[in-house]
Amino acid sequence: NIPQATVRRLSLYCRYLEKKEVEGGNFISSRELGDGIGTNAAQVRKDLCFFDRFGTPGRGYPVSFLRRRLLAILGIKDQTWRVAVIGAGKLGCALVGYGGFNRQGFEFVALLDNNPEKFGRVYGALRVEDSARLDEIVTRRRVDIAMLTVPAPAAQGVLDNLTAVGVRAVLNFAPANLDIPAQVAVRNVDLAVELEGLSFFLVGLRSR
Amino acid sequence: NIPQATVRRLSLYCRYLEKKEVEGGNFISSRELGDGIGTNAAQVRKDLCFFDRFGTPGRGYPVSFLRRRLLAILGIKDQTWRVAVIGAGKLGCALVGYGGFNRQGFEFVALLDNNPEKFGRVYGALRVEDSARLDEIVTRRRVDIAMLTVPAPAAQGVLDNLTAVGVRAVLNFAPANLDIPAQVAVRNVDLAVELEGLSFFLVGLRSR
Ligand SMILES: NC(=O)c1ccc[n+]([C@@H]2O[C@H](COP(=O)([O-])OP(=O)(O)OC[C@H]3O[C@@H](n4cnc5c(N)ncnc54)[C@H](O)[C@@H]3O)[C@@H](O)[C@H]2O)c1
Ligand SMILES: NC(=O)c1ccc[n+]([C@@H]2O[C@H](COP(=O)([O-])OP(=O)(O)OC[C@H]3O[C@@H](n4cnc5c(N)ncnc54)[C@H](O)[C@@H]3O)[C@@H](O)[C@H]2O)c1
Repeated sequence: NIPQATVRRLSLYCRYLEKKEVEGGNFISSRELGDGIGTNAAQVRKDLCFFDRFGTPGRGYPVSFLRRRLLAILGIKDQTWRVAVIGAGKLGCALVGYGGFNRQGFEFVALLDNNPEKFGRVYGALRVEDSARLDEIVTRRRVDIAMLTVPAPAAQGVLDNLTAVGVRAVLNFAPANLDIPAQVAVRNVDLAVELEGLSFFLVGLRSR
Repeated sequence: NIPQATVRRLSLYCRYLEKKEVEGGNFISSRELGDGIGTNAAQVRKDLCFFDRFGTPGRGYPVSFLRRRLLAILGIKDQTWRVAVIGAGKLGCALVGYGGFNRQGFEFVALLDNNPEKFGRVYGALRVEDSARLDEIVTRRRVDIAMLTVPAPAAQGVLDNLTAVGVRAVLNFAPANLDIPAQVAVRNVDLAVELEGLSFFLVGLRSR
């Protein structure tokens, strides 16, 4: 079983390797890769050992080869995942408009809401549709992943509907403790964690 | 110099310890704390060693005491940070409406935009104001942190304005490679990383 934190670091290694590739780098040491994402050489070696022996002692890791292998491990090399957003509010509509998802192989195929006033509105390439049609839309458009951008009280009900129609992976933004069925992965986003990295920095600045 | 990844884990430890406190736990082992956030016992000990010797061998860490110390280290124990959001679009307005920030000690004090059509609109407790008044607003309201939710081409210009008026910590959502002045911390958010954790899970599900 691979720790979630390791998987997250694979994403960060990919981004750093992409930068390195653009700069024309051929090999990279575990020390540089570790420093590049805010961890250390030992953690890099430990993470990569879960998957394969990628480097050559003394030379380091081949940049392009490693990046392609990590993209494949993350499931985003030459593969597209179909994403439905449930909750066409401010956050949901901002997410469908963000180009960063497409670049990594995530394509939005549905934007659903339960408020009839929103039906038919267009955001990016999507038109808001009725979440009552979830079952038919998930099946017909082969949805792989759902994003939950509904108010907290609605989140559990929506999650139950999604797992009932076969969706196995959910990115949850609603601040609710969800009951997660077996065989389903739910990742909770809490952007306050990002701000705490900044308050930590400011405390350090003040005490100097 | 503390790695960013360690600081991020402190936030996750705090959230897990909070849950444990609610359940009535008095002590916790580094193994349980590690498992709880998707890492391991050795990483927990290594992270906490940067700050102090918190545990007692054989008994583990005192839950409430450790949580309070970590909140203080993160700068969010009995302390409020004043946040300005630049870019009153879909994302910016969704962020000011999210209660999770307040709970952790981050208070929104300004919501700025450069589009006159938006001035005066109310979101949560804030009224959209003209970003041309950034200098006066940052000073008068003692802004500590700024969130950048403007389109990518505008991000560098806004960052330069912010650092010129003394803001030292920025949470950036715009997909732009920013030139960051010394003594300023910029954290970039890329929600695609969260989706990649889910594609990794789905690849695993398919290969079983
Ligand atoms: N995790 C974070 O860091 C973070 C940041 C910002 C917002 N949020 C959260 O994201 C969620 C959305 O925020 P927002 O600002 O977009 O809110 P919003 O009110 O603008 O949008 C919510 C939308 O969900 C729809 N909805 C409600 N119940 C539904 C249901 N059962 N099925 C389908 N659609 C339903 C509403 O009609 C509305 O359009 C909230 O839970 C908020 O707390 C989280
Ligand atoms: N990092 C992520 O995961 C993620 C997710 C979603 C969106 N985004 C990004 O967040 C940003 C905002 O997205 P959105 O959907 O809210 O866009 P939006 O177009 O709805 O909002 C942008 C707002 O910025 C304002 N603005 C433009 N230039 C400005 C300037 N110089 N000073 C002040 N205000 C200015 C506009 O008037 C508008 O109100 C975009 O860069 C988008 O790519 C990132």
